Amino acid sequence: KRTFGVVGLGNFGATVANELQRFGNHVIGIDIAQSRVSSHADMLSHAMIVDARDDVALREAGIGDCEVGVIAIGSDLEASILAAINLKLIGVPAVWAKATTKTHHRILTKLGVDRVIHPEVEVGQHIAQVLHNPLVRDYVSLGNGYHVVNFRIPQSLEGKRLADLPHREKFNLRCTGVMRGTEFVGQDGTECELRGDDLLLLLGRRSDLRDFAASL
Amino acid sequence: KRTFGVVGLGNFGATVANELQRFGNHVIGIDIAQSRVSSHADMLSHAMIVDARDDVALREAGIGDCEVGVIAIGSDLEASILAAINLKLIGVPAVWAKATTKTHHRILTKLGVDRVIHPEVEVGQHIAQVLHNPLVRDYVSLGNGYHVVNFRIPQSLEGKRLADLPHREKFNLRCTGVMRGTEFVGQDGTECELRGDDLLLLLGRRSDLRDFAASL
Ligand SMILES: Nc1ncnc2c1ncn2[C@@H]1O[C@H](COP(=O)(O)OP(=O)(O)OP(=O)(O)O)[C@@H](O)[C@H]1O
Ligand SMILES: Nc1ncnc2c1ncn2[C@@H]1O[C@H](COP(=O)(O)OP(=O)(O)OP(=O)(O)O)[C@@H](O)[C@H]1O
Repeated sequence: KRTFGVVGLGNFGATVANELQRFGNHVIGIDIAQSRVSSHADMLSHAMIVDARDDVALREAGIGDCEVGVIAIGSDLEASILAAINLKLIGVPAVWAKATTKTHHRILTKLGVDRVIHPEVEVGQHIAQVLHNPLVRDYVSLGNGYHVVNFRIPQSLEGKRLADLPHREKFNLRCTGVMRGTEFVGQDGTECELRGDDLLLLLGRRSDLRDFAASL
Repeated sequence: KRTFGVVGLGNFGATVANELQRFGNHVIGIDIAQSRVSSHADMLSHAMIVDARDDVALREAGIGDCEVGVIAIGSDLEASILAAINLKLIGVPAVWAKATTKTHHRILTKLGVDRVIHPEVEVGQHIAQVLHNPLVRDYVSLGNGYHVVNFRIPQSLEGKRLADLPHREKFNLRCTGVMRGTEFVGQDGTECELRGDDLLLLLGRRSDLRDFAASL
């Protein structure tokens, strides 16, 4: 069983803490506010009232035993920064933290935080992409310049064969799957006639995916 | 060119507005705070100081011409709710809004908001998943109970052939791709020897993916 520490039990921190606990991990959640701690006392292995600016209190809370510490303090920049310094000080092997601004991000990185998270920015980018192209249901970046996109089938393509789509020749995309409900009904190389509610999974470079989407 | 309205230019709203503008759309951004509006005046088609609780001012800002209005006011519940009522009132066809709490979510849904977004909760769930299983680089839900997961190759699988992995028989998973750098080097049915930095793309049900990940 692995041990995780979450510093700050706002929306982000509480979600991380509860989910990790639900997956079967040992979670220590701390917050300066009594109300936050009480509302998590039943859910987490340990929920304690601690000021993250106090490294002694953090140690006493057992944060030093955590393999990863997640700092989830958004609006108090000083508290977030001190928490990062303290977690590194007490020897937590990996520290992740959420940041509110680019400056906040830079400071945390300089302090050795291993991963900085911007929930509003990341979700904002996602929402803008989905609004911009309503045929894009969802997508994931593979980290190598390639993405997998879950496209809706536009009316213009209903009834068309997958083999007749221009995604390969014109856009260098690979169809890694077509799903109909929970059935896998096709991929590049197989016979497949597209229907209205199918999910079309395409793999390719961002710019090619965007050009393909624009052509639909 | 499509027109979008963004009400509230905090981290989330500003990201949505700037990205949509960058993609070539016409964006009207409004905020009650002068500083937010000035910092966006150069970037957006229109950036205006408006109190979203004032439906007349919203109309004058041109929000009635938007195909989608995004409400990005987090902490002021009353302003967010009034903004939602106003956008429906002035006839914006689709209204999306970010919410901070479950109650906020319920109220917005009751008011006819088409999509409610919780950036901190959505990213929190994602972070918890990636922390829980470090072999999971990233994943996307397909909406039908199936997911596509981007797995790292654990040391125990280096040098193994894709065909020898138990993902198909034991876990009902489909390998839709193996990427090495920017090269697509395999998928179920092809000869492929796995190397350390490969990206393994697996498609399957959430529980099966979790069991497979746990077995690694
Ligand atoms: N010094 C501190 N020590 C411990 N916890 C703290 C400290 N300062 C703030 N917190 C807690 O961190 C939590 C999150 O902080 P805050 O509300 O500022 O961030 P947020 O970015 O708005 O949160 P979220 O968006 O995740 O809801 C709060 O519950 C708050 O009580
Ligand atoms: N009545 C209003 N009319 C227009 N804009 C408003 C109104 N009330 C608040 N705003 C603006 O909405 C923006 C975002 O609000 P707020 O900071 O409360 O949310 P947030 O959830 O913390 O934002 P984010 O997380 O996106 O940075 C702010 O720039 C604020 O000025």
